[in-house]
Amino acid sequence: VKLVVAVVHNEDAGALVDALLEREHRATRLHSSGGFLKQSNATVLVGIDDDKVEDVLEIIRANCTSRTQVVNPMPPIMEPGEFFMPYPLEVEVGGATVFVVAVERFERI
Amino acid sequence: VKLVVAVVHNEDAGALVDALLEREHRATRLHSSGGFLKQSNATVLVGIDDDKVEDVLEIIRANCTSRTQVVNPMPPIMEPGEFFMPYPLEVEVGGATVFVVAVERFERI
Amino acid sequence: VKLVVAVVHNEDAGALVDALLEREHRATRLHSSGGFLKQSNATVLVGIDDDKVEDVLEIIRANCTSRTQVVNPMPPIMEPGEFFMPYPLEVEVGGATVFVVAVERFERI
Ligand SMILES: Nc1ncnc2c1ncn2[C@@H]1O[C@@H]2COP(=O)(O)O[C@H]3[C@@H](O)[C@H](n4cnc5c(N)ncnc54)O[C@@H]3COP(=O)(O)O[C@H]2[C@H]1O
Ligand SMILES: Nc1ncnc2c1ncn2[C@@H]1O[C@@H]2COP(=O)(O)O[C@H]3[C@@H](O)[C@H](n4cnc5c(N)ncnc54)O[C@@H]3COP(=O)(O)O[C@H]2[C@H]1O
Ligand SMILES: Nc1ncnc2c1ncn2[C@@H]1O[C@@H]2COP(=O)(O)O[C@H]3[C@@H](O)[C@H](n4cnc5c(N)ncnc54)O[C@@H]3COP(=O)(O)O[C@H]2[C@H]1O
Repeated sequence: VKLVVAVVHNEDAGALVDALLEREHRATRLHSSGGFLKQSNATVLVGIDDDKVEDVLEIIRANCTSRTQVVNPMPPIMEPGEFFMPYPLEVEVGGATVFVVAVERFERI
Repeated sequence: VKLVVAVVHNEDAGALVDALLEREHRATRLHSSGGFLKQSNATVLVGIDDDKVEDVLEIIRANCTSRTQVVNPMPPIMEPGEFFMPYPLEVEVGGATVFVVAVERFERI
Repeated sequence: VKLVVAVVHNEDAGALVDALLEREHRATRLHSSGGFLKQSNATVLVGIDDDKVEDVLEIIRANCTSRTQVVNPMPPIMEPGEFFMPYPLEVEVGGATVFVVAVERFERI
């Protein structure tokens, strides 16, 4: 058994979980937030048989797309009278960041 | 050291954590939700010595019970004038889904 | 690749994540709560190359400090007329509890 830990966009998490269920996988969703953008995202746990890793990665690729997120940079600490014109920054955020971890023991109680 | 990752019912999580503490285990609780029922549940992390796995699984078995959850199925997309009588569905939800993962390095800072 | 799972104080989590980003590490933050004190804390996931484990542990040591938390013990179940004078308890909470787990496969999608 492997545990797939996938950090995905909030907007993709629902479709991803439903697509996994259609292919008879089970999933658990956790609220999380990104270190850099400090925006809410989703961490999805999927426990699967060893031979299903490729299948799950394909489902993630099909349901999680990268996109550009516009962020307003935080104003730096300024002197009085200084003027800061924030130019919105475009940050490219990937579709998913995926870690596959070996499970030594799996139990359904 | 092993990291036990247990997805359990919200109603069982408090008693489970207290039972683990009584046996000198430490635990951390995360809010999560089920992929299928989309209802809130709990994911509990328990870092333990290798020889305590059986002990922790016994504590989970003693504190987490399976139950039947009644769910109202989502109405399908319907033609105007069609009538949909949702029959509540009974879904059997297990007491706990448990993954035991090997920890290469453990530090208390 | 290794996945570092660090349970830290809420007050340290922001500074920790920013310090990790400065050293070109990426991180995801999850809301969690402690089993014993039942107070909110933070679980930070950091996926890194194998040779960066020592670097990340140093950053955690530099940004997460242990502290004494004052807790009011829960009153025991009492007979009518009994008087319970809670003496605040001091509990020493460490800076971080860190698990390093091997990642079999890592994908950015
Ligand atoms: N130090 C840095 N310098 C410059 N740009 C940076 C950066 N850290 C992140 N970014 C950029 O910002 C995007 C959002 O990162 P965030 O940390 O909010 O949200 C991240 C984070 O929650 C998670 N993540 C990515 N890599 C991770 C890792 N190695 N460990 C843990 N979580 C990771 O996945 C989300 C999306 O990551 P993704 O790489 O696709 O997209 C990242 C990346 O393009
Ligand atoms: N391999 C795995 N990886 C990650 N998380 C896992 C997992 N197996 C179970 N879980 C987690 O544990 C909860 C209870 O699962 P259980 O299998 O006992 O009880 C399940 C099962 O009896 C049923 N079920 C789940 N997925 C199904 C599917 N694709 N088809 C039919 N029934 C399903 O609905 C109950 C509630 O499922 P829900 O998803 O809401 O909530 C799940 C999910 O959060
Ligand atoms: N092996 C492990 N597996 C999973 N999570 C772990 C863990 N060890 C620590 N944690 C997490 O880290 C937090 C801080 O733990 P620490 O041991 O520094 O500081 C602890 C410790 O000094 C004390 N404590 C915890 N459990 C105890 C017990 N059974 N008996 C006596 N003192 C306890 O209370 C402090 C706060 O504990 P709390 O549970 O609220 O919060 C814990 C818990 O969320």
